[in-house]
Amino acid sequence: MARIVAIANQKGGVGKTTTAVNLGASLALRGKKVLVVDMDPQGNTTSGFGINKRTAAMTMYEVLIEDVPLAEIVVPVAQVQELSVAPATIDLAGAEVELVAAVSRETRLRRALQPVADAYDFVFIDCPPSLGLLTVNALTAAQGVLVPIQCEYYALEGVSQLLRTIDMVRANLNPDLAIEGVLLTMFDGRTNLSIQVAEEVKRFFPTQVYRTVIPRNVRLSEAPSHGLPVAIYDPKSRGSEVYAELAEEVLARAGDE
Amino acid sequence: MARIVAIANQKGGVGKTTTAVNLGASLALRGKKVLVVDMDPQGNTTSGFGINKRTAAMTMYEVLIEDVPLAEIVVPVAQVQELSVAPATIDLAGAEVELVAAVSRETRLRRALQPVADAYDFVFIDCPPSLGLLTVNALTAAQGVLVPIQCEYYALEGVSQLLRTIDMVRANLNPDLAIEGVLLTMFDGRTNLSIQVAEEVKRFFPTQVYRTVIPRNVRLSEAPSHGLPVAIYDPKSRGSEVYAELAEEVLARAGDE
Ligand SMILES: Nc1ncnc2c1ncn2[C@@H]1O[C@H](COP(=O)(O)OP(=O)(O)OP(=O)(O)O)[C@@H](O)[C@H]1O
Ligand SMILES: Nc1ncnc2c1ncn2[C@@H]1O[C@H](COP(=O)(O)OP(=O)(O)OP(=O)(O)O)[C@@H](O)[C@H]1O
Ligand SMILES: [Mg+2]
Ligand SMILES: [Mg+2]
Repeated sequence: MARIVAIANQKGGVGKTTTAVNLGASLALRGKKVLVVDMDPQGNTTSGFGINKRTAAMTMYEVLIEDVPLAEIVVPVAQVQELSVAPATIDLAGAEVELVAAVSRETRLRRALQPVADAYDFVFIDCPPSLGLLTVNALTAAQGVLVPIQCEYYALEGVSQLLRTIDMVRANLNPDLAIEGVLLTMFDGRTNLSIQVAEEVKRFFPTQVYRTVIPRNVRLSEAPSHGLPVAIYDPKSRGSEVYAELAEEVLARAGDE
Repeated sequence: MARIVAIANQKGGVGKTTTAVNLGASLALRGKKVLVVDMDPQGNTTSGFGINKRTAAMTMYEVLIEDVPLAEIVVPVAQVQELSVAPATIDLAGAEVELVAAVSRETRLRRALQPVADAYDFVFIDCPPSLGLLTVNALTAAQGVLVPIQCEYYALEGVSQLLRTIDMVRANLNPDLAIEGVLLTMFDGRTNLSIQVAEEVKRFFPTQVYRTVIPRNVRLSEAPSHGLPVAIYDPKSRGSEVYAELAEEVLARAGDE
């Protein structure tokens, strides 16, 4: 049975997509079967893997609203064996509104994943920067939540809101939901701010912060313009190394090497 | 009559709040009367001005849902004369859901601003990273949209979605809505990526990109942890200088020096 992990934080620009793409790719390069589900209407994960949104016939919108089986929209990622993506386009923004009045609106993604999950070792769900129905669907479908936190002041503010939402989902929709881990991102050791925020996050989550800290690394922001995970775009870069380290740590936590 | 400007981009972490806080403060320091409205449930603008969200009795939630007059929630910013803020807390996230079924749900903010707008020269509205009802309210209330665009690949992707939403609002809700300007943010001249993205944005918006480009500057990310705009936190910093330059440019475009 796959480990289903939602990558969520309503604060914008903290590295959710970058983590979904690069952690997914690093685990696939280690032989794990990985599916990444794009639940953000911006579709950054979809283009981060080089998939042309204009040619994608069916996407997550059709899965959530028209009950198209997830298996029918999954696309393999050309450059990385064992890695697939369930793409999203702007149409998904419509789903957020249409779901409000729909029956069992919070469990659509969970039901869509059930028939396919066993085909994978890991399923990662990239969430949009909000706590609306798309993110609630992801939290309801997942067993764990990976929370990227940028080492910046504003990023600290949103954490308690996110935890309240996780608690609400656990109490009403998904009793198994747990924090998979907290990932410090865009860490810049030269600034006091980064160091202070990292310390504060470690105090707040004493056991859940990954040892692997993602530094600011320009290769990570260049890779998406080539439609490639950083491990393929520039395997020797710090960005590639550190997501490989994170993959090892995620495997170790899952009791698997 | 105030110039009402929404600061919007659904891509997360591009500098919307940083621009609302620092452009607002820079204009107020030049003697303009400025109101900044926080329409993001994260409340980063509210805390960026040092306002304690736990003690704020009434906020934007009460204005939009309970018709409390905006004047009753406006709070002066202690360190900058002529600068006030309409605060937001996480309660505002509830408004997004409650507005869906409400009467004239898109024009609540416009009607709330009408009685107070004449007291100011500029009103800036900080938007959340989404194109939902809170952002639509801001676009319906505004005459112009200031679009911060981070000099990163993913930030380019969302621009056409944002323009489509602006067109939709102009066609159905607010015929006067125009692009106030496009602001390049977090520019790092040492990377090709920044230079390429900036060139592309200038090609896409030949006449609307501000000459002032905001560089990456650590003082800008430190200032919020002190609850101060950068012009007060570190007036000699590059971050402070560049938002002062932007204020001059905004005034020149408004035909006013
Ligand atoms: N460690 C890093 N070093 C340098 N740049 C990074 C790093 N991580 C992410 N980025 C860049 O920062 C920007 C924000 O990251 P990303 O888009 O992954 O965040 P997000 O949380 O998914 O944003 P959103 O909230 O809009 O979905 C992107 O342009 C990305 O390329
Ligand atoms: N020019 C800059 N140089 C360095 N850091 C910056 C700059 N502009 C913004 N920041 C920092 O980058 C982060 C993102 O900026 P900000 O929060 O203003 O973006 P936003 O678009 O309002 O995000 P959201 O989409 O979550 O509302 C913040 O931590 C901020 O302090
Ligand atoms: Mg993203
Ligand atoms: Mg913001």
